[in-house]
Amino acid sequence: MRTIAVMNQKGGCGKTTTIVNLAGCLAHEGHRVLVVDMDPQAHATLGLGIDPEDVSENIYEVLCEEPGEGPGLDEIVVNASEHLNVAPSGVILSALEQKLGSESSSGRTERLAVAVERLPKPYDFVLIDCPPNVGVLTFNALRAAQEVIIPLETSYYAMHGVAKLLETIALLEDRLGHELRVRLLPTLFDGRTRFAKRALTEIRETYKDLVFDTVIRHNVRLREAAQRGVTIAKLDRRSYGFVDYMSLALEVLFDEEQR
Amino acid sequence: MRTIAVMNQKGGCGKTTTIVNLAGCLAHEGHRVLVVDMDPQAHATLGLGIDPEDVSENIYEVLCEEPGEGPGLDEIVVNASEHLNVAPSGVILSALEQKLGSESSSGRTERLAVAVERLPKPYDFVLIDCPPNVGVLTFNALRAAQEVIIPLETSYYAMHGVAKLLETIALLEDRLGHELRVRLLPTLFDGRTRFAKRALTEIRETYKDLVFDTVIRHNVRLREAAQRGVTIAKLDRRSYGFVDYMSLALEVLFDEEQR
Ligand SMILES: Nc1ncnc2c1ncn2[C@@H]1O[C@H](COP(=O)(O)OP(=O)(O)OP(=O)(O)O)[C@@H](O)[C@H]1O
Ligand SMILES: Nc1ncnc2c1ncn2[C@@H]1O[C@H](COP(=O)(O)OP(=O)(O)OP(=O)(O)O)[C@@H](O)[C@H]1O
Ligand SMILES: [Mg+2]
Ligand SMILES: [Mg+2]
Repeated sequence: MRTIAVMNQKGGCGKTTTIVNLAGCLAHEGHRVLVVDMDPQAHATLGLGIDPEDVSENIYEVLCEEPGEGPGLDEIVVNASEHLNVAPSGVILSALEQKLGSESSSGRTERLAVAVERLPKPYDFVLIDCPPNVGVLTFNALRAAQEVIIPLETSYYAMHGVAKLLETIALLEDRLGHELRVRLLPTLFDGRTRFAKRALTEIRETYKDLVFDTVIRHNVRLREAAQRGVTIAKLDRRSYGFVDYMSLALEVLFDEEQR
Repeated sequence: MRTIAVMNQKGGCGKTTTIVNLAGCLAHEGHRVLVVDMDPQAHATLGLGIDPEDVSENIYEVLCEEPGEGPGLDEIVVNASEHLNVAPSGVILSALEQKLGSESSSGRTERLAVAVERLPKPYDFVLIDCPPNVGVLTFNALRAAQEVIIPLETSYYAMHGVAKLLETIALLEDRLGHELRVRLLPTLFDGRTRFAKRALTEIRETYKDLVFDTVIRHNVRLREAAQRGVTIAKLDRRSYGFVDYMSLALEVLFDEEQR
């Protein structure tokens, strides 16, 4: 089982779109996937067709108690489609940020890691969506993961923050005592503008083999899929969105063989 | 003096781009503007051509002490261009979230409001940029402001969260005891797609006169301006970006006469 966190403090860079559609493409290829939604906005939950208000228990119940006291991760899971389950989130999750934030206990950033370890059902992939900040929820995701995908929009603000983000992750690795395999994924790429092409060249020159070969192009079908609560693999397998996220899925799968 | 907060928990919807370019257009028309950057990412600071690492004191020093103990807002201000000053931010500001978050003092969300009241220099507008979450920093901005602009990207995830956001602001108004004039600004609009046109129609039908007449179109010149650290008013007054943000500035100015 591989656990991958998708995070970036920069808002709107395609974290949720990457989680939902990478999950969709891996499941389409027959791999069993669990999406864990650690964002109180619950957009990954919504993007997989589940209304957060309809869910009786969500990830908050699993994480707000000491391990073993609340429900297990598998007890709150909802099926989204074939081979694809979701541990849903909700607005209440932002209360966890305050609750765990003020506790001094060292275990406050390990709650999700322990919950993922205790999962009885064998998944091939656990994909964790993060909110656009670096707080207790994102630290829980990074502790539970062995790999990190940082979606990086080809824009000045997004590119400016990456160096500092990589520093934050490296500091965390020292404290965690475990390696995190970090890679950058260019997203929302609009190949028609020189601006975006120049930005992509700069990203590849600066971060070299930290960057995926795959580039996610701007594609309106990805927005339509989100609105219908389905992955791009279900909505339209002739769209750029599907081609790009399938290419990412294959790169992630191929990467395993290199390990 | 009018104080306007630009906020939305949804990431990447154009908060910083709106702050920088609305400020640029108001200053271009001769109004004296102060931009207050309440986002630890410091993108509004960067977008106005100031490197956060070069600044000796930023908004953190003003807010981390009780009012009157640290420097005043006017003491940390940096000039960006004619009629346009910035109270810069930096990474350290995220420490304020923890520091004020754990204090029980009732004044912890009033620090910015008090600092703005004490400003000696007469500004016509104070524009406050917010991070993509609803925490202590955003509450400080809402307490200091009388008006709120919510940038709303024409997309499913962005539109889903707005109703809850308006609820959060209404609850805050009760606790604050002061009215907040809230308006929605459609941003990143790509008129070429039916998807965006349908979304815009839905926004206008649902939120009626809460929505500005102005729609900010997707325009690569706005990204180029951000990269050069200048406002669109300085970079290109023939671009859609300038036309749209100037239209917003005039709508904001005209609105004053209606008050
Ligand atoms: N490749 C793409 N093509 C077109 N639209 C996209 C693409 N990727 C994402 N989007 C759209 O851009 C917006 C931002 O994407 P998304 O919500 O996935 O980002 P995020 O990083 O998860 O945001 P947040 O910081 O709020 O969590 C959404 O409206 C989404 O539908
Ligand atoms: N009208 C527009 N046309 C083209 N690009 C835009 C437009 N508005 C914003 N952008 C770009 O989209 C990205 C997101 O915008 P911006 O950073 O202003 O959003 P934000 O809400 O401040 O993000 P965050 O949630 O991280 O604070 C930036 O790269 C910006 O340059
Ligand atoms: Mg998201
Ligand atoms: Mg911003």
